[in-house]
This record gives sequence, C-alpha cells and structure tokens, in this order.
Amino acid sequence: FEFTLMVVGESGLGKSTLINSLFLSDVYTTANYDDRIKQTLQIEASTMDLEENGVRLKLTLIDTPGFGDAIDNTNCWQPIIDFIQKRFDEYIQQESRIDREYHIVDTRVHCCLYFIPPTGHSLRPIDIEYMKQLYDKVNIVPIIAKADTMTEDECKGFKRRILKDLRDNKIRIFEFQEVAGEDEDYAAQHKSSKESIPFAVVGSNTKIQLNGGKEVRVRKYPWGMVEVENNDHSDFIHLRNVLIRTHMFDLIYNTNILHYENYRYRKGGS
Amino acid sequence: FEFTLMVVGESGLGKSTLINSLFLSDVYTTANYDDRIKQTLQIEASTMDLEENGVRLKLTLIDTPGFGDAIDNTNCWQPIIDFIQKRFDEYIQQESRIDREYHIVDTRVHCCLYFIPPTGHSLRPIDIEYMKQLYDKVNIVPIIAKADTMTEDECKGFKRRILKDLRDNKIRIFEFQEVAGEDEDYAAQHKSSKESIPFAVVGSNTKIQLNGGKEVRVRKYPWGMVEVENNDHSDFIHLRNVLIRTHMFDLIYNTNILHYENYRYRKGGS
Ligand SMILES: Nc1nc2c(ncn2[C@@H]2O[C@H](COP(=O)(O)OP(=O)(O)O)[C@@H](O)[C@H]2O)c(=O)[nH]1
Ligand SMILES: Nc1nc2c(ncn2[C@@H]2O[C@H](COP(=O)(O)OP(=O)(O)O)[C@@H](O)[C@H]2O)c(=O)[nH]1
Repeated sequence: FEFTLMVVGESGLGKSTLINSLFLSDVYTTANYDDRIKQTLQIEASTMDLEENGVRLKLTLIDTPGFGDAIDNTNCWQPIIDFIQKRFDEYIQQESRIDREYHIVDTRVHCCLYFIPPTGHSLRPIDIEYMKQLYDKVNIVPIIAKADTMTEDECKGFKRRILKDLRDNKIRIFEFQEVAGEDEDYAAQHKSSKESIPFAVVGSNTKIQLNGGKEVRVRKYPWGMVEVENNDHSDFIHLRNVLIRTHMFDLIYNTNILHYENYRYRKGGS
Repeated sequence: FEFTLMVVGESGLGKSTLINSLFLSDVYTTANYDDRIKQTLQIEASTMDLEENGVRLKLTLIDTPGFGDAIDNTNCWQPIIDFIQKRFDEYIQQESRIDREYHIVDTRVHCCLYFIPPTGHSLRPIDIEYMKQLYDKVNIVPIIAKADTMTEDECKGFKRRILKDLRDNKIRIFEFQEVAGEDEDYAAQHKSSKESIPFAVVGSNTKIQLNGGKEVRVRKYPWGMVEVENNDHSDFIHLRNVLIRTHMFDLIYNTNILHYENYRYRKGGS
C-alpha cells in the first residue's frame, strides 16, 4: 500500500538525517551544502519501495526545502497547502471515474512531520502560524529537532510549553490512540510513547559497533556519545514505532475520513 | 572606563545564558518564558560596574530581543542601526561642546556579538543581510551559538563555510590582531584563539564541583557533561579572553578611529 509523508521545517534541523535514520536508507544524499539554503521553494517528492514487518510499502517523501529560511516568510505555507489540496483533487478525480480502478492509488499526504527548533522557550510565531494553517488539512506530528541540544529538564519544560501553545492556539495535532489487543507490556510502551509527545528526536547516519556486536546509530561528542535508539537519549524509537509499526494505518484512515472529507465538503459547497 | 557590548541573535540561542557566563553574574534573570517571544522589538540597555583584572569597568549590555523572530523580518535591523548611530550622534555632541568634559563618557557600541544558529550548513540569508548592514557601523564578533549541538567535524566544516560566506559577501568582521609583548605561551594561546573564529560557544549557569574542589560551569546530559570552560568542548575561554582580557581596548579604539570616524565623515558630507 501507499504512504506519503511530508517533512516540514527550517534548513539545518536534521530533517534529512532523521528521514534517513527512520527508513534506514540514504533517501537523501548529503546535498551540496552551498546550494542548500539558496534553493527556491520547490516541493520535491521521492518514492521508494520498502518492506517493513513483512509488509510491502510504497513510501513517498515530500520535502519542502526553503520553508522559513527567507527574511520574509509571509505565506510561505501557501505552496504546501496547494500541494496537499492538489493531491486531494487528484483523488477526487480518481474516485469519480465510472471505470475507476478497484484500488485507487492513494497519493494524498498522510502525515506531516513538523520540525520545531530546540530553542528551549516555546513555539515561535512562524511555528504557530504554520501549524494553524495545516492541522485541518493533514495529520500533524510535531517533532522537536536536534533534541540532544537540550538537557532532560529543559526538554520536559519545552514539551510542556509547546503543548500549551498548541492548546492556546487550538491546533489539533494527530492523536495516537490507544493500541488495542496487544499484551500489557506493549500497551505500556505505547502509553509512554504517547506521553513523550511532542517527540524529541535525534538522528544520525553515523554507526558504530557496541561491545557485543550490536550496530547503533550515534552522535559522537568529546564529552560523550548520544545513542539515537536509546529511549533515555531520544524519542526516536517512539516516533518510529508509531509511524511505521502501530499507527500508519490510523494516519491513512484519518486522512481519508477526516481531512479528505473536510476538503470535499468545503469544496463541494462552493 | 566604559565598554558597551551589544548582543544580537534570535530567541533561544543561549544569549542570556552566555552573557551571564561571560561576566559571571546574573545580568539576565530567567525571564518569564511566556513573554519572551511576544515582546516587541525594543532595545534594552543595562549597565553594571565590574572589576576585571583589577580594572574597574562600567559595562553596558545592549539587548535586542525579537530580532529575527517574526514571520516577516524585513528591515528588522533598522532599529539597531538607528540605535548605534544615535550613540554616535550623542558622542559627536559631547565632543563639540566648548566646555566639554576632560573625559567624555563613551556610550558608543564597541562590540556586537552576532549569534549564529548551529544549523551545520552555512549562513542564512538573514545572517548575511544583518551582518552586511552592521559590519561597517560596529565591530562584529560572530559567535556560533549552542555549539554543543555539533560534533567536532561538523563544527570545523561549519566554521569554514561561515568564513567563506563572510568573504563572499565582503563582510569584514573584527580582526583580533596579534598580541604583542607577551610570553611565547600566551602568544601561542592567542594564536589558537584567532584560529577558532568564529567562536563556537557553550554557556551555562549550572555549576558543579569537580573532584579537587574546582567549580565549573557545565551542561549535564544523560550521555555526558559539557564543560563550558574546557577548550576541547567550547571556545568560551577564547571568547572571554579576547573580549575582556586582551582586546577590549582594541575594540574601543577601533570603534573610535574607524566606525565613529566613518559615521562622522558620512554625516558631515550631507
Ligand atoms: N545535534 C544534532 N545535530 C544533528 C542531528 N541530526 C542531524 N544533525 C546535524 O545537523 C546538520 C544538518 O542536518 P541535515 O539533516 O542536513 O538538516 P536539514 O537541513 O534539516 O535536512 C548536519 O551537520 C547533521 O549532522 C541531531 O539529531 N542532533
Ligand atoms: N545546548 C545548549 N543550550 C543552551 C546553551 N546556552 C543556553 N542554553 C539553553 O537554551 C535555552 C535558551 O537559553 P537563553 O539563554 O534563554 O537564550 P536566549 O533566548 O538567546 O537569551 C535554555 O534552555 C538554556 O538553558 C548552550 O550553550 N548549549
């Protein structure tokens, strides 16, 4: 089946690195740094076939370079809204064909990872405005980027303030519902995933071998080593679990019955 | 004597923390986070008497909150330029008085610490524009903020790209000239300071006692502890040395004979 994941956030928040870490493949090669910031706002899609848990998956990644990088970022979200809605239109067209395929290829955007810079204060005006514009059009999963910038206490406080900002601005982010029918240990782990929202993630393409032979992704500093997949260091595993293991179907389902239907309704009314 | 230091950079780059660390005093109390980002662009000056190396110093800190935090940051540097030039005007007035004081109180801005976010790529458009606007009006000392976000290799590459961006855009930052007349060890240390530009700094208000009783400023992570004053962890000591120990006079002198004279010349011509 198809899953489309959009990635939104300023340049330099570790988005490419995180996507590569999530899907364990070099989706993004390290771009020529000199060109990174100057590129025009051009939304790019790259598709690849993956296999996760024995399920074959057509994953499409939507990259939104240049967002928020300019001096004047007024309406920088508009091209992204247009993109999401264009994909809804394509689906509407497919659905309304008399001779439509049994399985309509679903190119709608199922999830938007929104990267928040680890300032330590609270959401910035651009973050609030961006998510306000997007939350009723696509499932938003906010991510605290480069979370190894923050101590445990700073991170706790930052998460609390972010959640308050979201509530105060009536921004509804995607809710990871309880995982039913699994053993207690799994449900407990999922509960702790839920409590970690927004996920504070660290990503890395650098791998080392631990004593015992296990290969882990790390960031090596002079004062210590961050292990990407260590739950005490980063919420990476929580994010990967909900995105790929437990809630991919929910994200697709919610896109279909909520965001898509809202769009059809608003469009149909005009 | 008087020294005025201006601090410029987006919210959440550790500016308050760094200033407190530099001058070993709580110049900035932890502001109410809820108010931090929403405050209007209002330049604030706070003055305090310090004693460094037995020299009594009237230090004035100029804070520029709100810079670069809005969605549209067009011309956000203008109030800062106006501020610098207003202080030049005040000095011109003082100098031209017939009955002027023997020692004119020097309130001109002697140094501007420009905080660069540790994206890992290169300078952002706003950084380039900002420094382009300011470098010929005030001594600019660029700082890589929250440098514990980067590994040693990432930091090296980032510094290289920043210096290239500055050259390509003809931005002249303050040059710390060779320190004359000191012993070889001191000169060598100063040379390494010069080679660390732009300084990649880490700041902290958290202190702990090491074995041996020495009190050090640290950032405690689950994977290790960053020591602010350890040259392998941060350029903090280099920055403090050039700013307070070796080059404060140069910064004042350069402001007087270069930036101030340029301003008088441009103004006088009209
Ligand atoms: N501290 C920290 N740095 C990271 C992390 N992920 C990536 N980086 C570094 O941040 C820089 C920019 O990463 P990149 O993935 O290109 O960011 P993008 O511009 O958002 O795609 C690179 O130097 C990365 O090595 C992270 O989780 N923590
Ligand atoms: N990683 C890292 N975090 C820092 C550093 N300095 C300060 N912080 C944290 O960053 C957050 C914002 O710091 P603050 O000094 O208020 O930043 P300001 O808004 O630029 O004045 C706080 O949680 C600080 O503890 C640093 O050098 N490295």
